[in-house]
Amino acid sequence: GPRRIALMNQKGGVGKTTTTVNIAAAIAELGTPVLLVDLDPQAHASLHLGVDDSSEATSVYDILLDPTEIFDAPIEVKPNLWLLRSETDLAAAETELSQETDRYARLREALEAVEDRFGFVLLDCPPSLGLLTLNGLNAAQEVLIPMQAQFLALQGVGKLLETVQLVSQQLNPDLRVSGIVLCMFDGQTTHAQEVVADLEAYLESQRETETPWRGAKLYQPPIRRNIKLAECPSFGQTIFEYAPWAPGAADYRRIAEALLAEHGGA
Amino acid sequence: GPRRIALMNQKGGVGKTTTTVNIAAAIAELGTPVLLVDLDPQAHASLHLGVDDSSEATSVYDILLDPTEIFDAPIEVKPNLWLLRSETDLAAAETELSQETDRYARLREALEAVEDRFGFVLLDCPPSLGLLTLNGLNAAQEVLIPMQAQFLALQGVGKLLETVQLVSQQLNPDLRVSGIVLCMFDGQTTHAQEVVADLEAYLESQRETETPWRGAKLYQPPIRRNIKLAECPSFGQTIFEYAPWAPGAADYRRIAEALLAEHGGA
Ligand SMILES: Nc1ncnc2c1ncn2[C@@H]1O[C@H](COP(=O)(O)OP(=O)(O)OP(=O)(O)O)[C@@H](O)[C@H]1O
Ligand SMILES: Nc1ncnc2c1ncn2[C@@H]1O[C@H](COP(=O)(O)OP(=O)(O)OP(=O)(O)O)[C@@H](O)[C@H]1O
Ligand SMILES: [Mg+2]
Ligand SMILES: [Mg+2]
Repeated sequence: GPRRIALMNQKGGVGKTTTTVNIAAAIAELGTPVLLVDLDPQAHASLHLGVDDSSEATSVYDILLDPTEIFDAPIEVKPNLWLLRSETDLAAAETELSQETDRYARLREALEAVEDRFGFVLLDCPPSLGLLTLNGLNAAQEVLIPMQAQFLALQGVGKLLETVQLVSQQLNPDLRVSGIVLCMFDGQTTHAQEVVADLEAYLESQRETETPWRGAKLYQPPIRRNIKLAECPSFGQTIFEYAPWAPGAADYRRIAEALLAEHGGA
Repeated sequence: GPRRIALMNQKGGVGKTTTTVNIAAAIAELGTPVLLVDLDPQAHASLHLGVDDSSEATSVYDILLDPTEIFDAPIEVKPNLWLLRSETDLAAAETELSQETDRYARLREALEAVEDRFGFVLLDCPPSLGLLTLNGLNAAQEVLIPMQAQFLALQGVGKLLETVQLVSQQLNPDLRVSGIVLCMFDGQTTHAQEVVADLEAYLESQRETETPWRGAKLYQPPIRRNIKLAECPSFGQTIFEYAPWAPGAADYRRIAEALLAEHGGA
């Protein structure tokens, strides 16, 4: 089956969507079919790829209510790049499913029925640790954590890993944290370098543990801040269509290559 | 009574906390007592001011469960700068209060009992439109929207204003949107300039309406990206303590002066 990777971080605006879209696009460009699952009611990944609420395609919301609707849900938005879109109504899912005993397993159930069409499934999670992110973590085998090399960003990592631990203990024992992708990186500052050093020391200290993040690494290179990455969503384009020679394109291409070079995941 | 201003934006990582802390600090430095209410379970404003979960002080969580606990809750963290701290347990409030008929009014009720001690009350909202933000909007008379001059940021503004409209219709008819504070601004790029032009055109188009944002403006100056603003939280300091000559300090001081120059709010 495909590698199934949840991109999560409960902190907002750290680069989850930008990272999911552009890693997916880079892998698709290299010829491997990729499914991007947009799990955020804000639907920014869908918007980024030119798909909004007016789309007729079955959405993640429909899938959570009825997993059997999955079969014609993915839409091919770019060559080899398929999207299971989100929509604003997805915000209602948490309340609507709150009494269902299988509410954390519905996405996994749906994806199992179609995943063999793809080499990668990338799940863009919302900035929270609620039902949608938990469905994403339960449907994945790996976790990538996009984050910024800043003090306040470090504060949230403990809670994030606690959630991964809970999911691996109670729902999904195969779940592993593959690593961290540093976004909007400003390597010039000592602040960023100190945060990187803190992260590397922490990951090193966890190597001999039994935790899901014992194999986690800092992916190289960090993604530099590059305005082109913020501009291309307004044209419904990935960075590779909009500015293929920009630093943002080079950085995400190298992260995608680092992922592809791994054998079967962390 | 004081000016009560909610700083809100459901999009994460846009600069709400940085803006609330540093505007509060600037006003406090000028001699006006300010109360900063940290409404985010992430408690980044509290952390920024050196107060974490180990603090014994009454928190916003305690206040939502029992508004009469407000009287000794605010702590003076810097001269004239008072904090009603958050804590991680605040994440439970939404569930715990979900059946209470007055659950959107508890913060307002508590603050009314102490607000005359202050010239300003600034409320730092979490990145969501749930119970905590709704308490913040109901307890305020004004809304400031920190946001980034980027395409994906524009997408969320409609939903944000819809929420303000709902609160003003159903809970708090005095609520007005005073305006927008642009954060992490990179004025060099045409992208940012286009977003600013879009925002100005939109605000202009709303002048003759009956909406709560008919008087909203773009505050000047935009806050430039400045690494010092991201560094000072790790020392429990405001920008004025950490780097008083930095561009970030100058920009937030000017925003505070713009606010102080207004008479009794929007
Ligand atoms: N390397 C970068 N350089 C410049 N801008 C970037 C970069 N990465 C992301 N951005 C911009 O920063 C903003 C936040 O990024 P993004 O939407 O990917 O974060 P997110 O974690 O998915 O946010 P949310 O928590 O709201 O889902 C967007 O406007 C995006 O275009
Ligand atoms: N002008 C700026 N220049 C550089 N860094 C900034 C600036 N403003 C904010 N930051 C940094 O960006 C990150 C996000 O800012 P902040 O925490 O204020 O956003 P927020 O909207 O409160 O986030 P959340 O939605 O999580 O509450 C923080 O690490 C902060 O230090
Ligand atoms: Mg996102
Ligand atoms: Mg904040």
